[in-house]
Amino acid sequence: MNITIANQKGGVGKTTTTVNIAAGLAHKGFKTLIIDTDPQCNSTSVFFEPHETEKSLFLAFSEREFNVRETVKETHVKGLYAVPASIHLAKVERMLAGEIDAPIKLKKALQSVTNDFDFIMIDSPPSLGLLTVNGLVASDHVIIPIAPSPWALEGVEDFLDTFKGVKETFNEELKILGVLITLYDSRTTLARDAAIRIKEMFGDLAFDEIIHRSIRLEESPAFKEDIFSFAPDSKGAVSYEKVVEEVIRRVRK
Amino acid sequence: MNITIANQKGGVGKTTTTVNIAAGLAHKGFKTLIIDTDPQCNSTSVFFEPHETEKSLFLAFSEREFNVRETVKETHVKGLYAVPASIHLAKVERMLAGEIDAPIKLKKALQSVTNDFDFIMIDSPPSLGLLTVNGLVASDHVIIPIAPSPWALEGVEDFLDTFKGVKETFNEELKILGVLITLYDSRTTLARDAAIRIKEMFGDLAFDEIIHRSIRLEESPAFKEDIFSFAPDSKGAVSYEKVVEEVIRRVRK
Ligand SMILES: Nc1ncnc2c1ncn2[C@@H]1O[C@H](COP(=O)(O)OP(=O)(O)OP(=O)(O)O)[C@@H](O)[C@H]1O
Ligand SMILES: Nc1ncnc2c1ncn2[C@@H]1O[C@H](COP(=O)(O)OP(=O)(O)OP(=O)(O)O)[C@@H](O)[C@H]1O
Ligand SMILES: [Mg+2]
Ligand SMILES: [Mg+2]
Repeated sequence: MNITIANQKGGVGKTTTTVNIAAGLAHKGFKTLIIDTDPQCNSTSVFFEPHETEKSLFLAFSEREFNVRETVKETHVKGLYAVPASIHLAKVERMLAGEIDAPIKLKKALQSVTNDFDFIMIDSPPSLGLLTVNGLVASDHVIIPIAPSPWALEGVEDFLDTFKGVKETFNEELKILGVLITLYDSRTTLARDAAIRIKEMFGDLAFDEIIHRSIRLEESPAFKEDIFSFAPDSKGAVSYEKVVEEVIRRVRK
Repeated sequence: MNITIANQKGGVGKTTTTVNIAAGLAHKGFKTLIIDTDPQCNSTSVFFEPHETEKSLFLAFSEREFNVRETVKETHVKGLYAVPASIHLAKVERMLAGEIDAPIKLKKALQSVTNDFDFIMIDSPPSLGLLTVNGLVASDHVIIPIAPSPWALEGVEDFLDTFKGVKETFNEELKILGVLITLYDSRTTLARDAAIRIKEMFGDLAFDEIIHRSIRLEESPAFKEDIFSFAPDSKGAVSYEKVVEEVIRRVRK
């Protein structure tokens, strides 16, 4: 089951959500692979030091024949694996401009490992460019994290256009698994109003669980941990665990 | 005086900083122009409705001969003008792949208006791609907003590589005007430690003033206002005013 986490707006919790849903699935016994497609390597850096990641996902775009297994690394979380990103991914868009198979490179690369994992979670950069499109083409589902701010809601329309374009052109099976409200600050009417609009816009697609702003969630990457290892009793861990359970329910439908 | 606000990390306050420094300069009597280079159009949407912005900065990249004056619009803030972005800017990187003058398109487009304005503030997308490079090539200075999180500090090295590359290849005069700590949450040791590391790393380049997390700053774009119009007595307004005064001092050195 391949799931992309995407939203072109910056800093809305894509990486935090990818890392914690993936870790949560691994903790529940599902063999899970994180694919980091962001040249900024944020999900990579939670698990690995820079010198540990010489072979990266960039090879999926630069090589004719590429077996992604060469780049799969074990993390310190049992059952959780990752393919690291690298800064070289930033060149992919101009490198492959005009190449007809540019949007399906990741899908092709993942075919050799799809049966090795229960879940493949793909983290996206803050753009609607070729890297995000590759993630969507390679996925069964997409989860859209949305922070309850005015700019966040404006961007959703553009995201849905890209989603429909990919579905129509490359991947009829692609579905929105859900919309996850993140960085929710219950003290502000701004957040409450935005959450209401998100729930109106998406109905049942909106996850029941909302991820509140939490110091533990913000700190855990500094300690190179997912939230379940770092602070298992924290509100952030309890919330992401509920999201993981919801993800499992929804993919089984 | 052309100043780019840039940092490839998402959601670190680039747009909030561009809009509020520009508005602050205009309030002090400096004729100021905002250039929005982000296809997500966040600074554009603070001042304009979508239907108001048919002619956008995209023309600077798509047209051979282009007078940016055709796209300059007055905002509701006296002395503050803006050139709107558009979603079409997302195509610029692949559209101009391989064109030798791709990095200097914005610089060329702005030459006809540089003398009309005291300050031109350029908002950047969350990437180190062609749009951000165009902003840096067209600028005298760059301000780097940094949010005090572990991922933010990791990205600074990559940003400085791009900065040095632009300086060496296209724009010897480009300087870092300053590094602005944003989204600072004084309750967390994470923020305090990161702020210390940022000050160690950048010394006098770090602005004395730190922008704290503030509900008013987050709300003001929802009301289509800059912080000085929206909440002039708020901590956010006081802080950004101090930053504006510091910017004026530093450009005069
Ligand atoms: N629920 C939360 N509570 C507090 N901080 C959070 C929460 N979720 C994410 N953060 C923090 O907010 C910042 C942005 O989150 P994150 O990097 O996951 O977003 P992103 O969408 O992946 O960003 P980018 O667009 O740059 O890839 C990070 O510093 C992260 O630690
Ligand atoms: N000091 C602050 N206090 C509270 N909220 C803030 C502050 N600065 C910015 N924000 C909010 O944080 C979010 C991200 O800020 P902003 O959009 O300015 O960052 P950005 O770097 O321009 O993002 P992007 O990378 O997507 O362009 C926005 O919802 C904004 O309103
Ligand atoms: Mg991320
Ligand atoms: Mg922005």
